[in-house]
Order: sequence, then C-alpha cells, then structure tokens
Amino acid sequence: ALELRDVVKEYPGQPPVRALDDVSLRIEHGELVAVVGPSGSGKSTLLNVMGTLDRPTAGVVEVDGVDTARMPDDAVAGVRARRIGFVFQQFFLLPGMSAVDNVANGLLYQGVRPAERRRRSIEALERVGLGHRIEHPPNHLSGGERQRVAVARALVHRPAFVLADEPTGNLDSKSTDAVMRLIGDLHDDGTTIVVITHDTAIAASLPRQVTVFDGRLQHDSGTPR
Amino acid sequence: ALELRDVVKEYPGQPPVRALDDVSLRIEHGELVAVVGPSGSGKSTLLNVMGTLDRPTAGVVEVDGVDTARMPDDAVAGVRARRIGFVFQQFFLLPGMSAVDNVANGLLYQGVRPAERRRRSIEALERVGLGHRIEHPPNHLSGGERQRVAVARALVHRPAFVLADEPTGNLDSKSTDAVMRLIGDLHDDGTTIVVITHDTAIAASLPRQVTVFDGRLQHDSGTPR
Ligand SMILES: Nc1ncnc2c1ncn2[C@@H]1O[C@H](COP(=O)(O)OP(=O)(O)OP(=O)(O)O)[C@@H](O)[C@H]1O
Ligand SMILES: Nc1ncnc2c1ncn2[C@@H]1O[C@H](COP(=O)(O)OP(=O)(O)OP(=O)(O)O)[C@@H](O)[C@H]1O
Ligand SMILES: [Mg+2]
Ligand SMILES: [Mg+2]
Repeated sequence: ALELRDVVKEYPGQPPVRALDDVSLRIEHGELVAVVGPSGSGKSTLLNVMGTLDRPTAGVVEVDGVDTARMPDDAVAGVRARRIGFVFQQFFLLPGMSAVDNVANGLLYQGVRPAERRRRSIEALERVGLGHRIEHPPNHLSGGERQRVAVARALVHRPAFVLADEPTGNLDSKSTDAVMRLIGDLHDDGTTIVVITHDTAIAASLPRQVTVFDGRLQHDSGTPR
Repeated sequence: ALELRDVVKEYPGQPPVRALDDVSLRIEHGELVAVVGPSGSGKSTLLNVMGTLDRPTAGVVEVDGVDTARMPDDAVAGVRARRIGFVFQQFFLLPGMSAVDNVANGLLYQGVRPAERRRRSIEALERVGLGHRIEHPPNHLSGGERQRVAVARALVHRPAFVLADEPTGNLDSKSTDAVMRLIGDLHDDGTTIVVITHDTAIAASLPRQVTVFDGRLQHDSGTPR
C-alpha cells in the first residue's frame, strides 16, 4: 500500500502556501485511482509527496509499511527508482537524446542489458503510437509526442506504482485512448496506478476518484474494502 | 488578414518529415478559429509559420499583405513583436522572475512605463484567476497556473493577432472557462484569434474550425464571406 497520514506540505512565503493541509490517504496494491480538483489545488504536490519526490512538512508517508518521510535521501531514491514510475506534468525528457534512448533511461537501474533495453523501449514507444519517431530527440517532436515519450519512459521498467500527472493533457482522442489502454493493461497486470487528470470522462472511467480542493481531500469515492 | 499560400515545411531526416504539405489558408481580421487534428499532425508547425516564428521551406506567408517569408529576420521580429501574441504549448516563462514580471515582459516593446506595465499585468493575471499568485516565480506555481501566466503574457499588449497553442490543456473547467471568456472578450474587441485545441467542446464553440491531418488541411468549416 501507499499511505499518507496527516500530511502537511507548506511552502515558505508571505503568506506561506499550505499546498497540502492535513491529508490522509491509503491506496492498496492494484488500485487504479483518479485525482481531480481545480488548478492550484495541490494535486501535483500530493503526487510528488506520495512518490517520495518531495518530503512533507509534517506527517507520515509509507510505501509498503516503510516510513519514507524519515529515511535518508539515498535510501528513498533507491525505493523510488525500483518501485515507482513517474509521468511528470512537464515531461523532463533529456534534450539531444533520441526518444528510444530517453525511454531506455527508464531501464538503466534495472540491470537490463543494452540490446534488451532498446528492444523494450521500442516496444513501449510502439504502444503509444510512436514507432515512427524512435530516433527523434524531444526538440524534433510535437507536444503530444513528447508527452507520450514521457509516458513510455515511466512505464517501461514495469514499476509496482505508477504516478501519472496529467498524462493526456496534450493528446488528441486517439492518443488519449492509446495511453489509457496502456494504463488499463498495466492495471490488469497488478500495477497500482494514480492518475491526476482534468478530463472528467477519464476520471469517471476509473474505479476510484479522490478530489483535492485547497490542499485538502474534499471527497474520496472510497477504497474497495 | 493572415494568409498562407502553398506553404511547405519540411524537416531534414531519414526520411525527411513534411510537417506542412502544401497548405493554403486565409484568416480575415476579427476571425476566431479553432485548429484541430491528431497529435503530430502539424498544428503547432502551422501556428509557428503563421506567427513568423518559423520560416516555410516553400510558399508565401503574408501578414496584412506583407510577405514575411522573404523578409530579413529583424524586420520579421518587429512585425511579430508589435502585432502577434503567442501562447506556446510549452509556456517558456522566465524562471526566477515573478508572474507579474513575466507578464510585464509582454509590454516591454510597447513603450509602456513601468508602473503602467505592472498595473496592466496585475489586471491580466486577475482575469485568469491568478491575483493571489502575482509574486510567485514559475517554479513556485502549478502547471495550470504557469499556463495561465503564459496566456496573460501573450494577451497583455493587446496584439492584433493572438495565436494560442493548447491554451487550456492543463486547466480545470473553471480556469478553462476563464481563459475562453478572456479570448471571447478580446475577439469581441476585434482581435483575430487562432486556437489550437484538443478539446472538442471548445473547438465546436468557435465560429470556424480548420482540421489538420498529416501536414495537410483536411477540412475547413469556412470563412465568413
Ligand atoms: N525539428 C523537427 N525535426 C523533425 N521533425 C519534426 C520537428 N519538429 C516537429 N517535427 C515533426 O513534425 C510533426 C508535426 O509536429 P507539430 O508539433 O506541428 O504537431 P502537432 O499537431 O502540434 O502535435 P501535438 O498535438 O502533439 O502538439 C510531428 O510528427 C513531429 O514529430
Ligand atoms: N515551491 C512553491 N512555493 C510556493 N508555492 C508553491 C510552490 N509549489 C507549488 N506552490 C503552490 O501550491 C499550490 C498547489 O500546487 P500544485 O502544483 O500541487 O497544484 P495542482 O493541483 O497540481 O494544479 P494544476 O492542476 O494547475 O497542475 C499552487 O497554488 C501553487 O501556486
Ligand atoms: Mg499539477
Ligand atoms: Mg502541438
């Protein structure tokens, strides 16, 4: 499970910004959850804290019972690299590297040999409709193509947890369907997936919806038990 | 009017990518046009060529009868700075500068004094719901907040032409409505506006829709005359 208890995330400022305000949330293995809420409400902050990219100001963040909020950085980084795949709201692809090499980076810490990394990366790109763009670097790709490369990179090492921040925001309906089908397939294989989305149709199609408002969990359609 | 005649945009490669393939399009003053089409179909390339950010490989690009495709770079830059406001698909805000200063940059070449630049920039940010974030730099803003700063910056100098590339892709419904209302108000004041969008509801709400497919104009719901 991925669990947050009484989590606060506050940024300094005049006045300070309380991006997460006493949040408690438990996500069981194998769940598929939508996170929705207004712009600026705290969704990305929630995902970053869940994925151990950001430390909370207060509260507990447990990944399978291990309290990551109190672990040293390198230990946290190890947990994260092995078990969590992140699709970022602003992609962060490596410029100057081809799409296939960008995706293969997602396999670098998994002990996978180069030929196999390339094979699996090409397969991941084909699944998001980019088999014809594998050698293009990000600056030779459209916005939606870059987004799909970011999706492929996050998923290629088959992490236990996938945290996706607006994975279809730049996509047309055909590419959106391809990405959501890929997410659905991973979920069928047992992956735990959290998707931030502004697309109400996508949110409604997932088994559980969590609503964020002003840094608080305003609504949670509920866990399966 | 903004007019493209027989425009080709080809990128080198194995094989070369024909991002625009013999495109002709005329947009009259005061029009409000949606550009739709699949991811990778050529929409951003079309907008960049229309907005003189990219030179075509072949063909003519006329802004009010002036052939910009054959003008020297500095002359083109002058036309563009005075007359065109761009909302980019990937924002390009200046890091380390507050939201209000980022927006005020949109007024630097208009001979507007600093106090007036600040006043108008605050007003622009309030219109997109960011009055409470004016001093935040981009890295202290959410994805949707950054997008709205980019919208405010593009519009603050009241350009004759606004070219918006997915201006609501990262926004919830409330912020999307605020941005589209702002676009509608500018249009009522006579601004010529072209909006690339994957949101079929937004596209349907505009007076004209142009569909791009594989670098060609597949459909054009038509000009008002
Ligand atoms: N510099 C470049 N070199 C080679 N190919 C490029 C380059 N820039 C863009 N392309 C290709 O040109 C095609 C059109 O790109 P464009 O950015 O116009 O698409 P788009 O319709 O805006 O897509 P999206 O909806 O994903 O933003 C894409 O397939 C892209 O891979
Ligand atoms: N480093 C920071 N310093 C101060 N405030 C911040 C910082 N990072 C984020 N914020 C603020 O925290 C709030 C929550 O941000 P967050 O990115 O989680 O929102 P979000 O729900 O993902 O929004 P969007 O839908 O626009 O992506 C925002 O109002 C933002 O301005
Ligand atoms: Mg966000
Ligand atoms: Mg584009």
